[in-house]
Amino acid sequence: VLRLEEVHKSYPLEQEEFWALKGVSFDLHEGEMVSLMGPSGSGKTTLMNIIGLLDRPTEGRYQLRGQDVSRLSESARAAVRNRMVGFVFQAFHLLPRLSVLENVEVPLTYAGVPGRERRSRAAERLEKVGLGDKLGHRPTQLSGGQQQRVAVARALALNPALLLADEPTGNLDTRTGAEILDLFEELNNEGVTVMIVTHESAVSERTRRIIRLRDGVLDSHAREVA
Amino acid sequence: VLRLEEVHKSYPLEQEEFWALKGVSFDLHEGEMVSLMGPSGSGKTTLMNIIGLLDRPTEGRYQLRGQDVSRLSESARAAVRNRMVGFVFQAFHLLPRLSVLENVEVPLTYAGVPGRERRSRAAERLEKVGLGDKLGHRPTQLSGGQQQRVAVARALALNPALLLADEPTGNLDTRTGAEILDLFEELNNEGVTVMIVTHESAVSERTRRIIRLRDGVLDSHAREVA
Ligand SMILES: Nc1ncnc2c1ncn2[C@@H]1O[C@H](COP(=O)(O)OP(=O)(O)OP(=O)(O)O)[C@@H](O)[C@H]1O
Ligand SMILES: Nc1ncnc2c1ncn2[C@@H]1O[C@H](COP(=O)(O)OP(=O)(O)OP(=O)(O)O)[C@@H](O)[C@H]1O
Ligand SMILES: [Mg+2]
Ligand SMILES: [Mg+2]
Repeated sequence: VLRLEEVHKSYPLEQEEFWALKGVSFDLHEGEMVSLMGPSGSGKTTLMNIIGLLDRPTEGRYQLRGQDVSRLSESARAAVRNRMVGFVFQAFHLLPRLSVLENVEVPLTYAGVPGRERRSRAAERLEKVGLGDKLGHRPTQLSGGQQQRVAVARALALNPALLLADEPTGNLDTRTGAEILDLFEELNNEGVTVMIVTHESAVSERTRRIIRLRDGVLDSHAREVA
Repeated sequence: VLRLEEVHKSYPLEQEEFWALKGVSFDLHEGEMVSLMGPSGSGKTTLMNIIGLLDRPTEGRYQLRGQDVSRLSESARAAVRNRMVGFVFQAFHLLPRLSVLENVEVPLTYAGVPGRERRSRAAERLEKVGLGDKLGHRPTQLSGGQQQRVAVARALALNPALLLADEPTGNLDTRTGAEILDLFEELNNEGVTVMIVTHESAVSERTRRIIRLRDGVLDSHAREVA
């Protein structure tokens, strides 16, 4: 479903560029569920942002379902992304002035889903992550792990074809984290392609393939196909 | 070093109060290193905020080194806290417009430490968490785990007597997380009292005692003294 070829990404800094990705190439197949692991600072979020069309490669090519998306404009990328991608951000990025329910409704609103259906779909996602009793709360009235779960619910709102989750269980106890993984597996069984950044073996052991990054390049001999 | 007696905490909600803590009592001894575990939403951050004098109990008593601090004013609490407590927040709370180095300097500035010493102490803390090469960066130019480590460095800036860390390794790969734990152990060996909220056994296995919370009360039969 997606192919990266020699993807590089640099960030401009005051005196020099910092190369966060230095030539990453791999394929992801439709319906796969993979983990992305690697040390802090190795480039995982940077790579996920490119795959999720939140950012563009500095060099190299990215094809999504056969379409070269490497050099699309911001609005063109947004159109593809809103249709196809659900993203659970490492920093959640919830809107503080909206309720939990309204936060999950946002992607549905953009997609033109009518009010009543939007509310019921959002409420159903939130129940799936165990937050059915917090619908009216503001994000600041929730625990860290509850905010993380709202971010998961929002990523699932539009039934994405590609689910990208950046450390989705980092703030969750083992059991709640396992419930989120159950949910991801359920979606994967329905055909959703899933990529999870994680540092927890409890998560990576539940995926079929582990892609490892180190200092902006793939650690290819560490790649395991379970 | 600290004693909680029947501590309760409620948050006001639109129609009713929500009791996040419903009668928590325990002692922490000078120089102990303990884990605080429990399901997402069970009240761990709420409890840590009270212990760290960022918040007050709604009912019950909290004594810190023999002094009843349960009903102190905000400024009195701040005075004790700035002197004694280092806090690693679950959401980091870094100041986005200051550099990494300046962020770690903040507590030193409040304590009146002169400029040159402040900078060198802050730089030394950042080197200890592996970020010596990122001193001039803004927090938004760092990875999630790097931001987490800046929060750790800042908590250590003033050589606190009590170190409270809320999920300090949630965004760190196993090895970097272990390095942060080494640092905490080193401080504990020097006499610092340490309390760590965690959901990872790799962390809790390195502490001598695990305090478990469930729905705002202690799960006392689950208390292990290793
Ligand atoms: N400002 C608030 N207003 C209302 N309810 C709140 C507020 N802050 C927290 N809560 C609720 O209090 C309970 C405990 O929250 P707390 O943040 O202490 O949990 P936690 O154990 O740290 O969870 P996590 O492991 O997910 O971080 C949760 O149910 C949460 O929704
Ligand atoms: N806007 C930016 N400007 C400069 N450097 C950046 C920027 N964003 C990220 N970086 C750097 O790029 C590198 C990779 O960052 P990235 O966030 O992709 O890492 P990561 O693997 O997700 O780490 P973590 O596991 O800690 O979340 C890091 O060294 C980081 O400091
Ligand atoms: Mg990251
Ligand atoms: Mg918490």
